[in-house]
Parts: sequence; C-alpha cells; structure tokens
Amino acid sequence: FVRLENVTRTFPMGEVDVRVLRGVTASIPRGCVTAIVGESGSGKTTLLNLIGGIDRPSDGRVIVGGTDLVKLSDRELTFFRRNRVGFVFQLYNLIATLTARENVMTAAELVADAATPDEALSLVGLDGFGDHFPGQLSGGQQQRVSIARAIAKRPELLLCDEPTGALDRETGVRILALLQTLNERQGVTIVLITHSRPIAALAHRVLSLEDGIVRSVRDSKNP
Amino acid sequence: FVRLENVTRTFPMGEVDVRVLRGVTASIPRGCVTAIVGESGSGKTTLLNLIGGIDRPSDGRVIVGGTDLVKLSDRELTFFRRNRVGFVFQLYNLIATLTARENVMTAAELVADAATPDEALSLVGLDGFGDHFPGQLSGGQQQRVSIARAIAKRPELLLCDEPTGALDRETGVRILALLQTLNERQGVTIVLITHSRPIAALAHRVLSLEDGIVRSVRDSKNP
Ligand SMILES: Nc1ncnc2c1ncn2[C@@H]1O[C@H](COP(=O)(O)OP(=O)(O)OP(=O)(O)O)[C@@H](O)[C@H]1O
Ligand SMILES: Nc1ncnc2c1ncn2[C@@H]1O[C@H](COP(=O)(O)OP(=O)(O)OP(=O)(O)O)[C@@H](O)[C@H]1O
Ligand SMILES: [Mg+2]
Ligand SMILES: [Mg+2]
Repeated sequence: FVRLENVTRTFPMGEVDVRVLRGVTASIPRGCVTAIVGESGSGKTTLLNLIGGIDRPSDGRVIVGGTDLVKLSDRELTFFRRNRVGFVFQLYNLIATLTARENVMTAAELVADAATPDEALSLVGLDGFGDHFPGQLSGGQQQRVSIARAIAKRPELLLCDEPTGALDRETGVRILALLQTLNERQGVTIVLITHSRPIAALAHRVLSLEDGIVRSVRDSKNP
Repeated sequence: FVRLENVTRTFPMGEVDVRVLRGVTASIPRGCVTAIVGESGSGKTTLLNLIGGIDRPSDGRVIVGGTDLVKLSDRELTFFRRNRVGFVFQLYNLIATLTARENVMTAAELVADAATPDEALSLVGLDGFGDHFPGQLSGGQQQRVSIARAIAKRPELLLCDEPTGALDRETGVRILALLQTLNERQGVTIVLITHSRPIAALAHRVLSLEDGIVRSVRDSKNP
C-alpha cells in the first residue's frame, strides 16, 4: 500500500546539515499493522510525516496506493491527507481553543460517512469529556482525543505516533484492541510508532530504524 | 519530607464540579524515590502540581520540609519552587523560541552552584543538540531537555511527570540510572509519576491513586 524508495530527509541547520533519513527503502503492506521502532532521535516521526504527506523527502519517492506523493501539488496533498489519512501526533496537536468534541468534529465534518464526535470519544473511553478543553484534560485524555479525531473520519491509512505513550497499561490495552478491530474488521492499514515491545509484537510487520535506514524488517507468522 | 493531609482539589466547570482529589493523605519520605501510579485521568499530575506548589489545593494541607505551602504568598511560593524544586512536566513545557541550551540555562542561572547547561545536556545524552530549538528536536529529545533543565539546578526535590514516557527502553534505562544516582549520591528526594511497572518497582515507595484518594501504599524491602 505504501512504498518508500531510497527516501532521504536532511534538515539544514545553519552551517550543518542534519541527515536524519539516509536512504530508507521499505513497504507497508495493505490491510496490515506495521510497527516502526528505533531509538529516540532515530527518525521515526520524520518517516511517519513523509508517509502521511505532512512533509516532503529531500530525495527518493513516497508512493501511497500507487500515487507518488512527490508529484502532488500542495493542494492535492492536502486533499489526499484529509480524505484518506488519519494522523495521531506524538504531541497530540489539539486546538486549545476548541473543546474535545469540537476538536474531533473539525476532522470528521469534512468527510462523508464519518463517525459522530461522541461515538469516537466513547470508543476511546472519554464519554462525558466532550466539553472539556485540552487544558482541562489529563495527558492521556488529550492523547485519546487525538486518537478519536483520527479514527472519526474512517481513514484508509491510520498513522499513529506512539498512540499509547501517555496511557496506563489497562487503558492502553483497550486502545490497542480498538486499533486491532479497525484493522481486522474494516481493513484499515495501520502504521504505528512505538517504544513498547509488547505492542510491536502485535504488529504483522516491524521496521527497525537505525542510523537513518531500515536496519531490519520482521514479519510475524500470522499474516 | 512532604506530607499531604486530606488534600482535595476540585475544578469548577460551568455548572458541574470535577472533584479530582477527594482527601489525599500520604507522605513522601526524604531521600527516597516515590512513584505515583494510577489510571489515565486519576489525578496524578494534579497531585504532583500541588506538591510542587504549582497549584493550590481546594482544601487540606501540603507540607514540604515543615512549611505549609498553603500559608505562603504567591511570591514566597515562587521562591520556594525556584530554589528547591525541579519539575519535569508531562508535556515538557519548553520555550519554543529558546534553544535547548537556553532552555536549561534559564532554570539554572538563578541558582547558585548549578550545573552548566552543557553538563546537564550531556548527562541526558544530548551532547551536540544544545543549539536545536524544541521544534528541531524529537519528542524524546524534548523530554530529555526538560529533564536536563530540572536537574541542572540541583534541587532538593525532583518531581517528574512520566519522565521516560517518550523514550525507547535503552534511553529510558539511562535516564533512570541518572535519577537513581542523583538519589543515592546526592540524596535528592524524587517523586515520579509513571505508567511503567518496572519503573515503579525501582521506587522505595509506590502510591496508588484511585477514585481521588491514595488507595494503597507499598514500600519496597530496600530502604
Ligand atoms: N527541523 C529540524 N531541524 C534539525 N534537526 C531536526 C529537525 N527535526 C528533527 N530533527 C532531528 O532529526 C532526528 C530525528 O527526529 P525524529 O523526531 O524523527 O525522531 P524520533 O525517532 O521520532 O524520536 P523520538 O522517539 O524521540 O520521538 C533527531 O535527532 C532530531 O533532533
Ligand atoms: N482545569 C480542569 N478543569 C476540569 N477538569 C480538569 C482540569 N484539569 C484536570 N481535569 C480533570 O482532572 C482529572 C485528573 O487529571 P490529571 O491530569 O491529574 O490526570 P493524570 O492522572 O495525570 O492522567 P494521565 O495519566 O492521563 O496523565 C482528569 O479527569 C481531567 O479531565
Ligand atoms: Mg518521535
Ligand atoms: Mg498526567
């Protein structure tokens, strides 16, 4: 579903160039759960942003569903993201001046056949918190609003940057069960960055990032 | 070192009152590592903010080193925090317009005998990242700048809100070893909120928050 071909991403910083991704070649199988693992600072978020069309590579190609994202205009890229990709950000990226419900609504209302905000909030265990502003929510609750916002629009591709990082084990298990249901029943292709070994073990494929490239690919026995 | 006596904290929200802490009574032993655990939304961050004097209880007393924080003026509270408490925030709270080095410096420069920013950054594995702005750092790197900022001022009391939440296992282990060194060699009293069972197991005392009160206190065999 997603193919990365010799993708590089370099950040210029004054006189120095920070070469984060140095030729990543990998593929994300359709309808599967793929985990991306690697040390802090290894480039996982950078890679996810390229897959989701939030950033452009310095070189190489990012091909999603047959479309080379590099060839799309900014406007086409925005359209692609809005309709086909759900993104759970590492730092949630909620709008501070909108309630939880409104944060979910802004993502969903542009998409036909979306879940209602209250349905999405309920799925992540946040019944009754729809009127709280982000500043009136705990860290793990903000993370879950970010998840609700991403799933409400029923995307084909769900990109999750450490979606259970702020959650206790019990709540995290429920969120993972929700993601697995989306994958198994609705065929959603899921890519998730995780630092947790048990979570990576649930994935069909695990990509390990190290020194700017995919160091290893591991596929689990269940397809 | 810290005593909480029947502490309550309620947040008014329109017509409804959110009663988060409902009579917390507990103590944080001097020179020990105390972990606070509990579900997402159970009130851990709220409790830590009260201990650190960042927030005031609705009722009850927070006594640190013999001083009832409730009796201090805002100005005295600010002085107490600045000199005696190091705080690692759940969402890092870095200043976006200052570099990593400057973020650490602002906390340390007001305190005599502080570590230099570069020393602190080196201790958390961020050698060479001093010139990056927060927006040019990964999530786990931002978290570590937040830690460097808290420890640079050599506080008596170090309050850490999920200090390894964004870190891979290896980096997290190094940060915990650093915290344990501060505790064992410098006698720093540490309170850390964590969702991780192995991390809580390293603490001398574990406080479990549930339904707004301390449901259980567990002390480990090593004092
Ligand atoms: N705008 C930027 N300018 C310079 N360097 C950057 C920029 N953005 C990211 N970096 C660097 O790129 C590297 C990879 O960052 P990235 O956020 O992708 O890491 P990560 O694997 O997601 O880490 P973590 O697990 O800590 O979230 C880091 O070393 C970071 O400092
Ligand atoms: N300003 C506020 N107004 C209303 N409710 C609030 C406010 N701040 C926090 N809350 C509520 O208080 C409860 C506890 O929040 P807190 O941040 O202390 O939880 P936590 O235990 O740290 O959770 P997490 O593990 O998710 O970080 C949550 O249910 C939250 O929605
Ligand atoms: Mg990241
Ligand atoms: Mg919290």
